[in-house]
Amino acid sequence: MVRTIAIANQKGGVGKTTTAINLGAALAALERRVLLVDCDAQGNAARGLGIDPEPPTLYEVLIGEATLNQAVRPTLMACLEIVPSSRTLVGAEVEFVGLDGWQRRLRSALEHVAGRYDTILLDCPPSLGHLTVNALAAADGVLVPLQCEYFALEGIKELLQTIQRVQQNLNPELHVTGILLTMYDERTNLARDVAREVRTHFSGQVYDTIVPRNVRLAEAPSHGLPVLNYDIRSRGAQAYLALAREMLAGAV
Amino acid sequence: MVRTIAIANQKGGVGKTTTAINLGAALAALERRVLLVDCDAQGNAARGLGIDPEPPTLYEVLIGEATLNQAVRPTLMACLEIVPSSRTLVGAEVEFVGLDGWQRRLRSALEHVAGRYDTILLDCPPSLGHLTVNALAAADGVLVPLQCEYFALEGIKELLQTIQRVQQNLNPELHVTGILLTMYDERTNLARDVAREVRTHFSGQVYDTIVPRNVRLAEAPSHGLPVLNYDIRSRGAQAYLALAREMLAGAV
Ligand SMILES: Nc1ncnc2c1ncn2[C@@H]1O[C@H](COP(=O)(O)OP(=O)(O)OP(=O)(O)O)[C@@H](O)[C@H]1O
Ligand SMILES: Nc1ncnc2c1ncn2[C@@H]1O[C@H](COP(=O)(O)OP(=O)(O)OP(=O)(O)O)[C@@H](O)[C@H]1O
Ligand SMILES: [Mg+2]
Ligand SMILES: [Mg+2]
Repeated sequence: MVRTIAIANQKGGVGKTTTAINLGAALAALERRVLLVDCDAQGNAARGLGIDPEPPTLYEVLIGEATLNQAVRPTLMACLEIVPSSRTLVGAEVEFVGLDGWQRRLRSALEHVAGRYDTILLDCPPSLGHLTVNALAAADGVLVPLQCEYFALEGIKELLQTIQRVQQNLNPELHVTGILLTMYDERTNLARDVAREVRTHFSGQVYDTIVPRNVRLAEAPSHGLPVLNYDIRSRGAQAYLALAREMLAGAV
Repeated sequence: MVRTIAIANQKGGVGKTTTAINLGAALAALERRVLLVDCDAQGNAARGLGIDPEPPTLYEVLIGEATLNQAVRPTLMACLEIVPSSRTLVGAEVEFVGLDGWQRRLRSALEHVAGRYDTILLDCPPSLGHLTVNALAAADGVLVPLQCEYFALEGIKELLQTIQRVQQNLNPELHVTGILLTMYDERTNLARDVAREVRTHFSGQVYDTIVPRNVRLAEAPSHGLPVLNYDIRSRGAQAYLALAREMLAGAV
């Protein structure tokens, strides 16, 4: 039974793509078959794995010019495959709005390949627009990366409201699988204060695993590698392996 | 003669809002009359100054329900005023597309108040959608905050292409006032490598001032204060004062 997880937060730069790539690689290292779908026109998920976003990409799939199968690419890891995206995806936001059932286009496209994977990860753009709604409609759960800083914390309320709206109108199964604290710098009071506030407000919904601020995570994509392949001993790699194990062990 | 500067980069979390608030405050401290317009539905520019985004906000201005004058709010600093925004702004993206001249709505709204300010700063969302296009059509120049990391560097090409398209179709005066290196951590090779690459590729277009990674910049908005008011001696405050002086001294 495949589990589809959207990695979403409209706040920019909180570690969505870094989590999509490295959680995907960690699950693949633990022999789960993983598909990573880049739902962001920036195309950073594919770029971070050194994959050129030549068509067919997610854009061609959403407008019906290619099947999802045709857009799937292998990566350097046996159990990790990816559907890339590119700037053309911005066009889909405009083109398919208003078409009947546009919110479920991604969901129906994924149904054709569901049997081949244990986990499907959807990397969302920094917005609550149509592409994120498509991803939330297609997902079973939402993993919310949360940078331990003020603006990121303030934005959580609006994200949870959007998730609730999608639950009510499009996808009653949708739930938050967990909030992941990212870029945690234990030397600062700010990180400690925000982490404490999040665990109080959202008790029971925050992953035990915390991803520390670790420059290896920022260096790895420039080599086209997940951090596991770039520097397995780094705190960043260890954190995403721990997260993968926590997710496999728990109900999430 | 007012100068309107859009602070834009579709990459999320690179310091757009932090630059809008703190450059605005630094220019105000140097006795320039500054208007800060929040063009991002996240509403972080107002939030970082402790201002509640009650209507009328930018949304009411763009759909014609309020004048810009009615939406302008004072801040704690004499020479700094702000037009807040909120989640309703997402509605404007959908509502005014297709209306005649929708790309110039912000530009014509700003014309009514231009005489009262020396500088108008437009804080853009992490996207190249309609709100960013409105801001680029309204601006004389674009300041591009660039985090010294791989994904941010890769996204520059697409941003410059968008700026060129707006130049050709909507606003021939538009030019890049400069690229601002942000969150620079001199301890990492990554920051040094990216900074060197940017200065080579975009020689002559990069500000001398570099904004270091400085936790005071991340703490200040939780107190509703620009960093100048929160901790004037901090490296973050000194960097934005230096940037303000560099901008006033140069042609930019
Ligand atoms: N734990 C971490 N420690 C250090 N750097 C990190 C960490 N996580 C992510 N980064 C770096 O921070 C930047 C932002 O991360 P990333 O691009 O993954 O965020 P995002 O939420 O996907 O951004 P966007 O909103 O633009 O999609 C990137 O340069 C990334 O390499
Ligand atoms: N130089 C810096 N040093 C340390 N922290 C910083 C610095 N600049 C910004 N920050 C913090 O990093 C985070 C991202 O910055 P900010 O929100 O200003 O970026 P943005 O580009 O406006 O993001 P978005 O794409 O979501 O609009 C914020 O929590 C901010 O407080
Ligand atoms: Mg991303
Ligand atoms: Mg911002």
